[in-house]
Amino acid sequence: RISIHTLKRLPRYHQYLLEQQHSGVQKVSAKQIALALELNEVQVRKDIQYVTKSPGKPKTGHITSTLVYEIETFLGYHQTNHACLIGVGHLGKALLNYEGFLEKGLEISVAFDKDETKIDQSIKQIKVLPMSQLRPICNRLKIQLAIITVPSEQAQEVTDLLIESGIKAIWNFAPTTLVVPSDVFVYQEDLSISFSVVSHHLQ
Amino acid sequence: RISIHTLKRLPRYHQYLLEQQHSGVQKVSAKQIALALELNEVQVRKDIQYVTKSPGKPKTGHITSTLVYEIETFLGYHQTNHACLIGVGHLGKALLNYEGFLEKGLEISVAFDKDETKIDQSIKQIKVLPMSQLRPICNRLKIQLAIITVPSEQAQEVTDLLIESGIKAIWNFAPTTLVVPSDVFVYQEDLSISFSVVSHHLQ
Ligand SMILES: NC(=O)c1ccc[n+]([C@@H]2O[C@H](COP(=O)([O-])OP(=O)(O)OC[C@H]3O[C@@H](n4cnc5c(N)ncnc54)[C@H](O)[C@@H]3O)[C@@H](O)[C@H]2O)c1
Ligand SMILES: NC(=O)c1ccc[n+]([C@@H]2O[C@H](COP(=O)([O-])OP(=O)(O)OC[C@H]3O[C@@H](n4cnc5c(N)ncnc54)[C@H](O)[C@@H]3O)[C@@H](O)[C@H]2O)c1
Repeated sequence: RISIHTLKRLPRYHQYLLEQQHSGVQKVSAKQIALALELNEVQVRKDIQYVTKSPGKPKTGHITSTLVYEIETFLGYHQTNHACLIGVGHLGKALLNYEGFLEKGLEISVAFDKDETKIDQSIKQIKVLPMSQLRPICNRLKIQLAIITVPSEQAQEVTDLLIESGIKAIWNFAPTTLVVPSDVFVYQEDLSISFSVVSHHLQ
Repeated sequence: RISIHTLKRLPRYHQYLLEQQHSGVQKVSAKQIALALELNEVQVRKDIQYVTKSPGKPKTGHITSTLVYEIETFLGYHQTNHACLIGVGHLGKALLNYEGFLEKGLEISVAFDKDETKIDQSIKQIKVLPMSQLRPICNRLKIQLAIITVPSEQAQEVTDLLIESGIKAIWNFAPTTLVVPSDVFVYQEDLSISFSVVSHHLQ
C-alpha cells in the first residue's frame, strides 16, 4: 500500500506539471520536479513509479501531459466520488461553496444538519436534509464518503450514524479523534498544522 | 534552513507525543514515533535533531515531556503571533470561530472586509474593520501575518495592500498563485490535496 506521505506529494507534482504543461514544456524529469518542489530526487522517482509504468528516459524524463494524466487517473480525478457533508455551519458552507473539489472528482451530493432552520435550504444546488434522512439517502445514492464539519463533541455520535449508513471514508474537520472499525478510513484535517509552517517563517 | 516537509511532520510528532504523555508514557524513541506515524525511522531521527540538542539514548529514546516542550518552542507555540484576516465570508468566519489556533500561538487580532454590512461586527471579540484601516492598524499592532479568505480574483489586489502594510507572511486560502517580493513568505492552502488522500482510499 502507498504511504500517506506519497499520496500527499502527488497532487503537488500534479499542480507543478500542469503549470509546466500550460507554459508549453513537453518533457520533465524527476530531477526538475525535485528541484522545483524542494524534494529529494530519489523520493520523487520512487513516488512517480507508483503512477506510471514507463520509467523516465535518462536525460529527458517523462512526457509532461502523459504524467499529468497518469497522476490524475491514480488519484481518482477522472471518476466522480459522491460525498455527503454533515454540519452546514460556517465551515460546512465554505466547503459547499468551494468549486475546487469538482476538478479533483469530488462532488458533494447532499448535506445534513440537525438545526431545523437549515433544512430544505439549498447551497449551490446541494440540498440540506434532516439527520433522519441520512441512512436512507446514503444507501440509495451509494455514498461512501462523508465530510464532518460539526462541533467536536457531536462528531463521534455523527460518525456512529455514518458507519451504520455504510460510509467507508470520513474527512473529519472536527478537532477530535474518531473511533471507527478497521475497514473505515478517517482523514483528520487540522489546519493548525499548516499554520506551524507559516509561524516558523515568522521566527 | 529546515524543509517545509520537516516542518509539516513536527506537529504530527507533537500530537502523538502529547497523546503518549497523557497516557503516562515517560520515554519515547524515534523508532516508536516512526512506527506509529508510518514514517521512516532515519527521517524521524533527522527531524528531531532540528528541535533538540540531546540525542535519544540508544534503547530508551527521549523524555516525552522534554521533547514535547522542545517541539513547541521550535514551532513558536510559546509565543503569540498576531495575525489579521481578510475576507469575513463563510471560510473567514469558520477560521475566526476556531479555537484550535490559540493553542499553537496564533491569535487573530483583527479582521477586514470590503462589504459595508460586515463592518463593526465582532466575531469572538475580533472586530471587523473596513479595508481603509488595514495599513494603519497593521502598522500600529505590528502585525506580520495575514490570512487571506477572499475570492481568488480579489486575492492579488488584497496581497499588494498587505505588502504595503508591512506583512511578511501570508496564509492564502484563495485558489490562486500570489505574486510577492522575495522577503514575503506565502503558504498556499489547498484542501483538495487532503481530499486526494481520502479519495485514493475509496478506489
Ligand atoms: N480542522 C480545522 O482546522 C478547523 C478549522 C475551522 C473549524 N473547524 C471545526 O469545524 C467544525 C465546524 O466549525 P464551524 O465554525 O462551521 O461551526 P458552526 O457551529 O458554525 O457549525 C456547526 C454545524 O453543525 C451542526 N450540528 C451540530 N451538531 C450536529 C449533529 N449532531 N448532527 C448534525 N449537525 C450538527 C450545527 O447545526 C451547525 O450548523 C468545528 O468542529 C470546528 O472546530 C476545524
Ligand atoms: N483552499 C481551499 O481548499 C478552500 C476551501 C474553501 C474555500 N476556499 C476559498 O476561500 C475563499 C473564501 O471562500 P468563502 O466561501 O468564504 O467566500 P465568501 O464569498 O463567503 O467570502 C468572501 C469574503 O471576502 C470579502 N471580499 C471580497 N473581496 C474583497 C476585497 N477586495 N477586500 C476585502 N474583502 C473582500 C467578501 O465581502 C466576503 O465577505 C475563496 O477564495 C474560496 O475559493 C478555499
